[in-house]
Amino acid sequence: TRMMIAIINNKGGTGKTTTCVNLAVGLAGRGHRVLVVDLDSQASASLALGVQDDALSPSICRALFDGTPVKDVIRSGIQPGVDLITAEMNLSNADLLLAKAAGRERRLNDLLAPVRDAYDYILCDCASALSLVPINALVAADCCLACLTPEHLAHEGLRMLARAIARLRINMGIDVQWLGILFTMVNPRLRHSSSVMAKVREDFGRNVLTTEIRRDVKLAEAPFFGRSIFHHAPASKGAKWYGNLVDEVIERCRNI
Amino acid sequence: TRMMIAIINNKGGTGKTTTCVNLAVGLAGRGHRVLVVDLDSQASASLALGVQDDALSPSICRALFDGTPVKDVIRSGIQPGVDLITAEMNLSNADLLLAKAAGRERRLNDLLAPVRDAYDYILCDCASALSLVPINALVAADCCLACLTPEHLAHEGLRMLARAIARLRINMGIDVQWLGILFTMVNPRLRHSSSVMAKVREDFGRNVLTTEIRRDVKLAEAPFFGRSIFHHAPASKGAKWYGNLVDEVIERCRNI
Ligand SMILES: Nc1ncnc2c1ncn2[C@@H]1O[C@H](COP(=O)(O)OP(=O)(O)OP(=O)(O)O)[C@@H](O)[C@H]1O
Ligand SMILES: Nc1ncnc2c1ncn2[C@@H]1O[C@H](COP(=O)(O)OP(=O)(O)OP(=O)(O)O)[C@@H](O)[C@H]1O
Ligand SMILES: [Mg+2]
Ligand SMILES: [Mg+2]
Repeated sequence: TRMMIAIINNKGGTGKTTTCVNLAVGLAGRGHRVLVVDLDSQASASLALGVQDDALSPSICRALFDGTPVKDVIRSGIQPGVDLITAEMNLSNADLLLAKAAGRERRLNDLLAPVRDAYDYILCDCASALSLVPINALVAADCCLACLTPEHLAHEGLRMLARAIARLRINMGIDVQWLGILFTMVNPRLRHSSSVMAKVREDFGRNVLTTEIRRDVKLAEAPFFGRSIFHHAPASKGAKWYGNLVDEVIERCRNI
Repeated sequence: TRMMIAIINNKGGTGKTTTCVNLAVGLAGRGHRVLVVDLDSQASASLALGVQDDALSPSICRALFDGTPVKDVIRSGIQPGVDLITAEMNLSNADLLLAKAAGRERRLNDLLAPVRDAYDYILCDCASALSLVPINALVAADCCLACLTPEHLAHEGLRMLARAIARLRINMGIDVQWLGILFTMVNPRLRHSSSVMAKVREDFGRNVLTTEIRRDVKLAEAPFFGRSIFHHAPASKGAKWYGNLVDEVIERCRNI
């Protein structure tokens, strides 16, 4: 399989970065070659993978804005089997800096083209928005994984997201598929989370992953150590659930 | 006191809307006249205050984009003592729609000028970004309240936010003060939250509020019922903490 996955949700704080980091390390742990592309100006994925906050440059910005070839900004082996292109603050100016550029929604796609075959999985950690950079990720990606915390309005937010993606498919002629919808930070004691999840399952059918990631404080601790959950707390529930995610993602990617 | 408060953080999911809704209802419960201005295209504050998702129009968009006077979009008594200007999806186009408008950062300020004296507190619920609409909120507001979840990188994110506000003060000649920094969704079992909070307190001194809002599932449930915590679960810890916040905000606003 060779698959580029955009990890998305326009709602903030829904476990996208946590999923990106742990899925990447988990896939590499199964022997796959993985590239993480950090597309959030906050650089949370880069920092969670152990990069120091004064070492984020050179980042994806050099390639997107200055024309540096992408291979010159790839950092090899940030974790075993995981390469990384970092993000940095300047990425938040993308909409302005690329406003006049021709083919500005295809920039990332064109940049990554020469290196795509070097990886089994390319994971893009997106910011919580539907601006030019996340659009670039959806144009470049083969499939998208939406991270959803089953709280009030999560279902409505997902439907808006799905509609926005459908419009993009038409406007940009892209063919990004659903890898699926992943429930994250599930709190079983939140009375309504099961009814939110049931409504989403009813609406999106088999696009909803079987794996559910529940709250586990270990998942919130791991970034402090610049480690994945598999390294930080291999015996934890969080590690078990993200292990299940790795299996399910591998399986689903075979059938996309 | 007469105070307009922008509730901010460029990081997503840090309890801004939960704080806006509960602070608004809490202040009204002390006899103050309160206006909530929903400035997030996701309209979470409007929905959490009981507005149906097919009844979000007319919203702040009519005033910002179409020149409708703001008094025509104010909904009175959405909760006792609380008026509301809703948001809607179209607000996410603000940067594009107002790109060429003169004085585009002062639009909200100018719109709210005629109604400012009718309220003791005006609370603006901002999206997690530093784009044109949140900038409008900071230009219009007397003070800002940053909501911070003490997780990895929260301190770094806050320093970036503080620098961005400092630049705005210089560039826009505004004088927005710190109401303060509020710790939200504090999870005492997260090993590092106390060290993150200690670093923030050391850095920001008395700008950090004494009140801490910890995790309480009741706070996540209340939006499902379109109610504040004071109505949904008046005996809960969440209600007690937000009650403390109301007291502390009233006190601090006297001294700004
Ligand atoms: N299953 C979980 N259990 C406990 N904490 C979690 C879990 N998943 C994520 N977190 C924590 O919740 C916070 C938000 O998660 P994360 O940063 O992954 O979300 P995000 O969607 O990438 O946010 P943003 O929209 O800001 O990019 C982080 O502090 C993270 O460590
Ligand atoms: N103290 C708390 N305890 C438990 N759940 C909370 C608490 N505060 C907020 N929540 C829940 O966490 C989620 C995120 O909170 P909220 O929507 O207030 O954040 P936000 O900063 O406004 O997010 P956004 O960046 O998307 O606007 C919501 O489901 C909310 O109900
Ligand atoms: Mg993230
Ligand atoms: Mg909000």
